[in-house]
Amino acid sequence: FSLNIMAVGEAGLGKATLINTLFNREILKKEVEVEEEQESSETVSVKIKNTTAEIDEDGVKLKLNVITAPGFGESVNNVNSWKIIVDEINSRFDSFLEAESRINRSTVNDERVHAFLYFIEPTGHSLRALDITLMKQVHEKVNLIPVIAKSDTLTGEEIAEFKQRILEDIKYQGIKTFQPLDFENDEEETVLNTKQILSKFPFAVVGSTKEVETPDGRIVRGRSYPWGVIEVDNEDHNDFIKLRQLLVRNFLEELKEHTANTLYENYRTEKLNR
Amino acid sequence: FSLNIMAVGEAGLGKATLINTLFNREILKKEVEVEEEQESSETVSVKIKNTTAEIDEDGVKLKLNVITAPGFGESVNNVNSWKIIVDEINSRFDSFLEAESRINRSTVNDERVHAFLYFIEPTGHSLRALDITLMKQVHEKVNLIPVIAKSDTLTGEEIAEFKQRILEDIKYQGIKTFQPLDFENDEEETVLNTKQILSKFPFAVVGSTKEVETPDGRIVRGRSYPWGVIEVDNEDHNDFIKLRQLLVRNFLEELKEHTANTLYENYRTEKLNR
Ligand SMILES: Nc1nc2c(ncn2[C@@H]2O[C@H](COP(=O)(O)OP(=O)(O)O)[C@@H](O)[C@H]2O)c(=O)[nH]1
Ligand SMILES: Nc1nc2c(ncn2[C@@H]2O[C@H](COP(=O)(O)OP(=O)(O)O)[C@@H](O)[C@H]2O)c(=O)[nH]1
Repeated sequence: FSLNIMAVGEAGLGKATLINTLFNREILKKEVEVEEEQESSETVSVKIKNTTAEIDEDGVKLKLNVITAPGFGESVNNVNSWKIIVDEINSRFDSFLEAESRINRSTVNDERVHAFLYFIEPTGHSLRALDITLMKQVHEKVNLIPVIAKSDTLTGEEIAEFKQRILEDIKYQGIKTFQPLDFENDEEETVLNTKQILSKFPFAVVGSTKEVETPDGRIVRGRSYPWGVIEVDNEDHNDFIKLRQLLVRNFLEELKEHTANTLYENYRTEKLNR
Repeated sequence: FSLNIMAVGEAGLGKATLINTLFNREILKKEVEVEEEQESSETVSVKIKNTTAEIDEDGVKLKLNVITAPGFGESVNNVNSWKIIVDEINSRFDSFLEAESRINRSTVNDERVHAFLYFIEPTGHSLRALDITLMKQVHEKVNLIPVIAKSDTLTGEEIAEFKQRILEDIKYQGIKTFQPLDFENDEEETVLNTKQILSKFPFAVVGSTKEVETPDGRIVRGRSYPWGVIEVDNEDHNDFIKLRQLLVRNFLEELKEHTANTLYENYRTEKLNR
């Protein structure tokens, strides 16, 4: 079992923290301090970083690859920051295409991106130009799952308005996000669960691997502020549980199948036709 | 009495809210929704907007001008977004220079920027390339007061680390921020107060004009979350009170004098020498 997740968004949106929270392990280190000199340069180059971890999910061993793009969105001029990301997605399709066409195919390693988490800054307003540019460049190559990062910045009311606005932007821009499709064939309970998950799109998430004590004495994963404790695993506080269900529990197979049967096949057809 | 404040930073950092909170009045409206089409264009133009309000501060009438720059930092390519802001500062110096050299000077209107609030995104990491670029362009023309926006995103520990990192960046980049200077001549209590204010630089602020009820039944200005209520005017929750003291109460005269006697004079000398 393998899972390749790409996590993209500007620095400081809690990407490393969220990945570690999803698998409850220190997989990604907090970003290394940016060089003082590089900070003021107008173009910060985007790098691709691949981090591997062996995860135990309910007794099943999962080989997890997390692909990140430090530097994305950090320049004064970000016009090309999406290219490096698209190149990475394409090169993983190319490796698979090449391996698939060999005579001996017994050890084809699937490194294609199965899920693409895009982190939206919690401005409370609407999507930004770079968000739209990036998502339009990748949505036909990956299962795109936009999330509202650090959603504890927003009140319940602000989250509802922001989600509404984001969905309108996504529709207007023709951006395709991952839709779990085949639930018409499932049992009623699964259909209801899937509908509940979908109703929370785009997920407003909070991440933390720290254990803190709530005012009523429970020990939970969360963030402790002078005015209260936000709990990661509390569905009244944020949509983390829903994201974990989508990504790791209920739709892992569907994400991989959609990548293999549709996204990759479309890429392959288009490439071989050129 | 007049006060001209420029408030700059990317969209959604709570600038409008903070200005309204500082004067407890709806001075700035929440940003008009950005046109759907403009959102995806790669260059969003920066506009300058001037909003005027008559404020009653302890029985003293204050004519407040708030200058904002919607569009700043919103493009994919922000290489020129600071130019419009610098041009605005310069043109206000030029108007004063021109008015000052007229024969009839009885009605010189002081429209020079007395304070420049720069809003830093609460990433928790460090200053970004655009932050540094902008601040270096304006710090010798205005009293620069950087603030950490929406600081309720950060825990107490994260705020301390972030402030430290920002101060290091500011020092390394040679960025000059407003330093209240003449307190050696003041009484001991004022000196202590000024030192306390300075020790909180850069201020980590939260804004809200909404009245909400705390768990222990008090009605306060703040933001109500499922996990607690953050209070704007509570110094254990954020530095808003300190910012208000700096900007509106204790240093209003010093901000204006420093603009008139130093920043403007330097500009004038340099301009007349060309
Ligand atoms: N408010 C808030 N802060 C968070 C959250 N997740 C992470 N952070 C903090 O944000 C900062 C940056 O997190 P990091 O995971 O390094 O972000 P990255 O640069 O996107 O990988 C750290 O101080 C984290 O503790 C969250 O859900 N809410
Ligand atoms: N978490 C948090 N949100 C804030 C704060 N101030 C304003 N907001 C919210 O942030 C969003 C954008 O605020 P606005 O003042 O329009 O930001 P501007 O675009 O910078 O002028 C709104 O939903 C505000 O309610 C704050 O101090 N903390």
